[in-house]
Amino acid sequence: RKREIFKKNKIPIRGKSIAIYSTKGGVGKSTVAVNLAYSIKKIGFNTAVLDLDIHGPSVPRITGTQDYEPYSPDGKNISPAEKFGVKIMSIGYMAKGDTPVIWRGPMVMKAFRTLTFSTLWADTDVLVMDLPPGSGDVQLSLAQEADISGMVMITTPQELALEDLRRGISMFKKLSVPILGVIENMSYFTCDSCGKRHYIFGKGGGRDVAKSYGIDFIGEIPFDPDLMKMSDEGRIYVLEKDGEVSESF
Amino acid sequence: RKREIFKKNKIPIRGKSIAIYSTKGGVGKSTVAVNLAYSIKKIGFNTAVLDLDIHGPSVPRITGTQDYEPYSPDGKNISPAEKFGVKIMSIGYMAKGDTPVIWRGPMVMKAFRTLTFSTLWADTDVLVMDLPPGSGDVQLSLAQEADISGMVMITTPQELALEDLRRGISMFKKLSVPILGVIENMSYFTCDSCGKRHYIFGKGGGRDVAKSYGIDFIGEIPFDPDLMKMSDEGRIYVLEKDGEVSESF
Ligand SMILES: Nc1ncnc2c1ncn2[C@@H]1O[C@H](COP(=O)(O)OP(=O)(O)O)[C@@H](O)[C@H]1O
Ligand SMILES: Nc1ncnc2c1ncn2[C@@H]1O[C@H](COP(=O)(O)OP(=O)(O)O)[C@@H](O)[C@H]1O
Ligand SMILES: [Zn+2]
Repeated sequence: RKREIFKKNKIPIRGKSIAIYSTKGGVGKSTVAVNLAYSIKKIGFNTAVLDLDIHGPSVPRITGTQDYEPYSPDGKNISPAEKFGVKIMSIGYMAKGDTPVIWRGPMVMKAFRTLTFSTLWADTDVLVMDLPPGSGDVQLSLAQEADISGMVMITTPQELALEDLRRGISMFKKLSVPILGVIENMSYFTCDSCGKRHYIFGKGGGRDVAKSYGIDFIGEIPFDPDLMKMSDEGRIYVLEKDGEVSESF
Repeated sequence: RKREIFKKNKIPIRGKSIAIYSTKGGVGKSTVAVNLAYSIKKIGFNTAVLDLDIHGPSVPRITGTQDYEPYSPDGKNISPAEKFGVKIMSIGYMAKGDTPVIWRGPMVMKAFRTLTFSTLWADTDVLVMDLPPGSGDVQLSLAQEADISGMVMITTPQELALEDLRRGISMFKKLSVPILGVIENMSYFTCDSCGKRHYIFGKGGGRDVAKSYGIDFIGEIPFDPDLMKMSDEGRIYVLEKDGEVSESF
């Protein structure tokens, strides 16, 4: 098989691009992407978030920017939303409320290209990209067409998620995209009435898998119901609540 | 726009087919699909499970049938796995271990057709289909090409999942596929040391959305860490543990 050589296009940003990925859905990709971007902003970098979950865009709600109406200043490029200094782009701004995005592969690829290469990211130092679950059109187009700095893999500790983590790691190794590390999310839940720590999805799985593939284990993020509540309300957790979870971001 | 008339093909089963769906990943579709199928088997029907999550097949692990090697008795059809009397088919039997399934739309559609129409379901009364998250090729092909009895929508109670639930409901209404009802999963977690009930993903969201669309609310399934552990080990929860959660299945 002739190895297809794809021309990787540069994303119009000043600095680095990091894709937050997991083959499995519901492990916290969007939540981690948004809170990571604001944590990076807090230490002084210009950051932006790109929501590439075409069928299930959650970043508008998590950042409280659902009402943003994207516009084009020049008929070609798109102006991103902006909240507390972080630029944001998502298909969710074009398909509001309960409008489903029912697209097959070719349409999904067009949306990927427009959102990634035609958004006016300006002097963004770090672009955090929230990928959809699975290993289909968006993931392939990203690996083949975009010149990204690397992937961060998100997992929860249970074996069912680790099975998908292994699939994701071997996919991006095959596609020769650098993997920066693994983050384990929802590692444990602490009962607020008796203080017992519950490993509701098991314990230590993310660290073991990362080690077995020779990949950095970046860290654990505990389960905090406030993170879930504030995301539902469009409030940025790492900007409002200090403590163990914000530290881990 | 001419309304495309698709010829819906009959799935080669004796009885009904129910698709378990959620636009959002990680809400428990695979876990509910498997335990629902075994609950239906317990009351006397021949049941089968079809895992259509092409990129992240979890049903082989949940049922402990990862080692099954599918074969074709006639060069055209495929023999399903079988465990405790339930027939099972999944792409996971063809892509074992950490092998990622990196396919674009057209390949995904071929896999959907083969798994659905060429599996030897024999005298299956109820086929439970586990769908992937999102609203792309598999969901469209299922709605356009297969004559299914209806969809059951799975959600967790938080707004972020409810947003995707609304998208999913409006999608299948548009595609004129009957929606049988909504199940809310991971509704609450009970601390085993002090008995406090924690609504870790919020409360009552699934019932409200179902009501607002005029759809039946089928019920709530609490969060039980044993369900997570047993799924990881390939043990069927509703066959081994009695109690509130098995009752709700
Ligand atoms: N560490 C955490 N603690 C509590 N809730 C979390 C945590 N991480 C994610 N969540 C919640 O879990 C749900 C799934 O997260 P989400 O970011 O939507 O996952 P994904 O993008 O992988 O589908 C959301 O409701 C989110 O608020
Ligand atoms: N009611 C529940 N209680 C405890 N764990 C659950 C429950 N439902 C699902 N899980 C666990 O949550 C994770 C996600 O469920 P899964 O069935 O894989 O979701 P999906 O198919 O929607 O991605 C799995 O590890 C599963 O074992
Ligand atoms: Zn307690």
